[in-house]
Amino acid sequence: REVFYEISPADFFYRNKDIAGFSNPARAIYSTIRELIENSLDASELYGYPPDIYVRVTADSGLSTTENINVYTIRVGDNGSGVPARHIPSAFGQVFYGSKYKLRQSRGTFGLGGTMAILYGQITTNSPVKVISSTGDRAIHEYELMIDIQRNRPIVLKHKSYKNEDGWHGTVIEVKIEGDYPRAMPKIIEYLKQTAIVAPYANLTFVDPKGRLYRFERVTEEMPKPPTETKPHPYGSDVESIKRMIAVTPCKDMLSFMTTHFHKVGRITAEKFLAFAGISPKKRPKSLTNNDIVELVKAMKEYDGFRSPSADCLSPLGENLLKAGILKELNPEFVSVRQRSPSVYSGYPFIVEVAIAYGGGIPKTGDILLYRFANRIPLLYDEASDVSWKVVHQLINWKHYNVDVQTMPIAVFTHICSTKIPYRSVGKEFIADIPEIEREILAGLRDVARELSSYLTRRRAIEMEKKR
Amino acid sequence: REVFYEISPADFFYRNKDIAGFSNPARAIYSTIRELIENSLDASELYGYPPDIYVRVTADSGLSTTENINVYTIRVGDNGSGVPARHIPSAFGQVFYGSKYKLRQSRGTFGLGGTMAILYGQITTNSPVKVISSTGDRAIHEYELMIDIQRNRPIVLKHKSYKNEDGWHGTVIEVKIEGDYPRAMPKIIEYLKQTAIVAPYANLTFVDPKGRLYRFERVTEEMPKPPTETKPHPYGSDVESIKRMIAVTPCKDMLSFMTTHFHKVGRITAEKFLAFAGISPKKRPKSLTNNDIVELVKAMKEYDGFRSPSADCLSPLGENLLKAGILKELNPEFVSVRQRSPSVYSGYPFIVEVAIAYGGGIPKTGDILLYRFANRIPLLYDEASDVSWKVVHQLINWKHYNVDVQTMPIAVFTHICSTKIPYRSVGKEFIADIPEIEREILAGLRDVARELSSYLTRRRAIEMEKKR
Ligand SMILES: Nc1ncnc2c1ncn2[C@@H]1O[C@H](COP(=O)(O)OP(=O)(O)OP(=O)(O)O)[C@@H](O)[C@H]1O
Ligand SMILES: Nc1ncnc2c1ncn2[C@@H]1O[C@H](COP(=O)(O)OP(=O)(O)OP(=O)(O)O)[C@@H](O)[C@H]1O
Ligand SMILES: [Mg+2]
Ligand SMILES: [Mg+2]
Repeated sequence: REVFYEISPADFFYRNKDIAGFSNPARAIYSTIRELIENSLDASELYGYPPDIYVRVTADSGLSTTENINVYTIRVGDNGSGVPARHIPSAFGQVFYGSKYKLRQSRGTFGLGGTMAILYGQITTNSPVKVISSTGDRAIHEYELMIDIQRNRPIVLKHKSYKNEDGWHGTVIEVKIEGDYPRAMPKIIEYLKQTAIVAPYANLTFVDPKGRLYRFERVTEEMPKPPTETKPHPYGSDVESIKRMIAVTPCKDMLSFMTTHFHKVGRITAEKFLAFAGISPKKRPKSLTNNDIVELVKAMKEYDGFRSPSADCLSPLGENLLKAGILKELNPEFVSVRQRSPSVYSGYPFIVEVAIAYGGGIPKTGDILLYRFANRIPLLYDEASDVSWKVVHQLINWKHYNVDVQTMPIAVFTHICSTKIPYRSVGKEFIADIPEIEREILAGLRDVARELSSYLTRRRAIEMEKKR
Repeated sequence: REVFYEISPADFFYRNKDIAGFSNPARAIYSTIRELIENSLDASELYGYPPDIYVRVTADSGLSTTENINVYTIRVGDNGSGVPARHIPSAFGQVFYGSKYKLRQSRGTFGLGGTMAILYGQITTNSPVKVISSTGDRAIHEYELMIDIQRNRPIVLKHKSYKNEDGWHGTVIEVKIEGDYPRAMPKIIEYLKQTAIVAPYANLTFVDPKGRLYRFERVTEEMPKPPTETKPHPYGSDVESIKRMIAVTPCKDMLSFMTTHFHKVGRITAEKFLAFAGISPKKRPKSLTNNDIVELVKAMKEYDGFRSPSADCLSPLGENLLKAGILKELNPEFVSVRQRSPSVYSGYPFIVEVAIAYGGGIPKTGDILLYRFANRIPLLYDEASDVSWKVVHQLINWKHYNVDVQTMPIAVFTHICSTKIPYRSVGKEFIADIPEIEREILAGLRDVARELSSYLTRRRAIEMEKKR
């Protein structure tokens, strides 16, 4: 007879680490570093602190099983918001625990990444993670933690607190993992370079196992406006989300329910919508039956009178920043950037920003060099499964723009920011080809391709002139 | 200040349904049908019952929000093992609950698929799922369930039991979901056709919303030998798995610990290994310190005296079955199949089976038609991210085999069976390019490509002859 088990979320990702992006020692050290850096960047940006992030990788000698696969200590420190002491054990020692389960643009979204790095370290080296953090209040807390994987609970091995003399705020994480640094190095350095492109207000310091220092200095103190939390939009609703709103609502009638819980639904819109849905504005939300809720959700999807979600809550790169970052890192002969006006999919607002660059420091690779970003995270793997790749390779006819993909040095950049990025995997490496997003990337790339086309035409004319 | 939450696994997949393969109504109806069919096939094969599986999709009228997107009732019935009554609510109403968390080849592996279909149905239609099941004992149980998503617990709305007059065993699931059947139809029919290729001992009956009957009759009563559970292999061990073994072991000394808990480790191998690892065979397992465990795991990875895992526990298709299935479904002019001898990755045994087919009923598409299977599941999406696609398009030089990919009608088949398939996503659509697996697919395809090459050469020679 079959035996039935339940397993915890930590156990699930322990058994399926490839699904979380920890498939082998090289990929694991890359994923560990990126997950921790993304946590640090979120923690600084959300509070408007220009980020100072320090990453150090040291090889533990005497423990290598082969030449490259070795135990590495990875230490990441930031000057971000810090983690309140009572949340530190669960934030790092429990899967599906975090502060990013809200409708706000941030790199983190699953409540899994940092914990996964710690889990991977634990199962490969059996070492606890050290977390030092303060929110700037009177104490700095230092924890030594492990994860009870079968119960998905943190195990606190040590907890000390110190007086915070200077009002320091930030977090330092130190984890030991089995990794393959030499193999992962090109991707790690590339990740840092690309992060510097889209976060030029950040100081990134990286010290590798040989003691070499890589420094990406900030080129501006000016921080982008922090993203803000937004309310859900009616188009993104389903039966479960409405039920949850009703369960917690203080509203006594459907009219205030609509104007209170939803984004950009004012009194007039609410009255018109409720009339369309055949629901009395005076009806008490908690009196809706299950059938009423199904009808309400259907009406929300069909009613075309709702205003589009505003993208004011988003924090795009901006054309200047993107252009400056590309010029600084790649030094091209030509670059054109375009920020599309805000759009929406399934009730989530999003903004697409694209750029195309030609010549100068861009290498000739026989194909278009594609740089992809989502909520300011560089995506370095699985490009062939990403919506941007599909647009660049299947939907744009480059010949139409006088671009010979095989002989010209061309780089394309796409950045999507949203309150919800439709990642296709928890490893956050590629994005689903949602029709609205695909349309925006295509339209944006056509614009900048047209500019490149004019530039190439002028350039050829000038060269013709010179020859005479 | 940041607010911290924990969310349940059901809540996680509710918020991230694209990650589970339920990204839009067309994909959702496909995923629902495949997850339920895979559950039914597992339930029959594990007990050696020739599967009789019945799938019916009906459109609920009057509830459509657009032309195609509609509420559909999906009913899947099988003659499998059934689910014991006390486990029915959790098996279907709880994420990460199931009977497949063991080292045995099966389609199911995550404890998520069936529950995800039910969750998706609930959030789009607010309808409960109906489950009727019996293990062949005296009672047939009928449940009406919903999922408490925030707590990841089943909600039993109704439970009746009937006398099981005929000793029936099997399961019937009826779920209502919002789907887009017309758009999904080609993939659904293709999925059924490909399932018939690799499970020719199964009767599959499908009735579509228009009442059309698709019937895939079994062509043999002969069932493949059921896969068996195997013990873990030392090469697949890590600190966590060793700790769990030690926690539950009845063994009083390390010698019996090694021979009891591991696959193919006999007394002599155990003694030699323990000597290599510097651990006394008499040492009590429960007396090992954390450091001892780390050293033990390292020694297990380094010791080369362990016998390779046996693949006796696996249940491959077999060359005859694969050939027969291809001939029946595609009627090619030429087909060559090859079953590679067993191999292993990370301690998991696996067998690769490949085939190449040419001409006859195979359409000319300007490219190689790639059919991918894993543990007898057809994989229909994301082929460009799959290890088989990489081998077919990047690692094999087809010209070398006289194959002109653009003008010849060629189909390639790959099947991998293992106690653990390295899926890259919980949607089970593509497989990681694990080096050992990549090597086996490449070697297998080279073999069959060579046979096709000889065939094409002979064929051309014959045509030359005829011209004279
Ligand atoms: N360096 C840091 N500074 C401040 N808070 C942090 C830091 N690192 C982690 N946290 C907190 O711990 C929580 C859990 O982090 P974790 O990386 O596991 O998940 P996440 O960032 O929420 O989502 P994701 O899985 O997408 O990364 C975060 O939500 C955040 O509140
Ligand atoms: N038709 C069925 N007959 C017998 N048992 C079933 C059937 N459907 C589901 N089950 C039981 O319910 C459990 C949970 O099913 P579910 O599809 O959610 O997960 P799974 O099949 O274990 O893994 P996966 O997520 O990979 O499909 C199964 O492990 C199995 O024990
Ligand atoms: Mg994170
Ligand atoms: Mg299943």
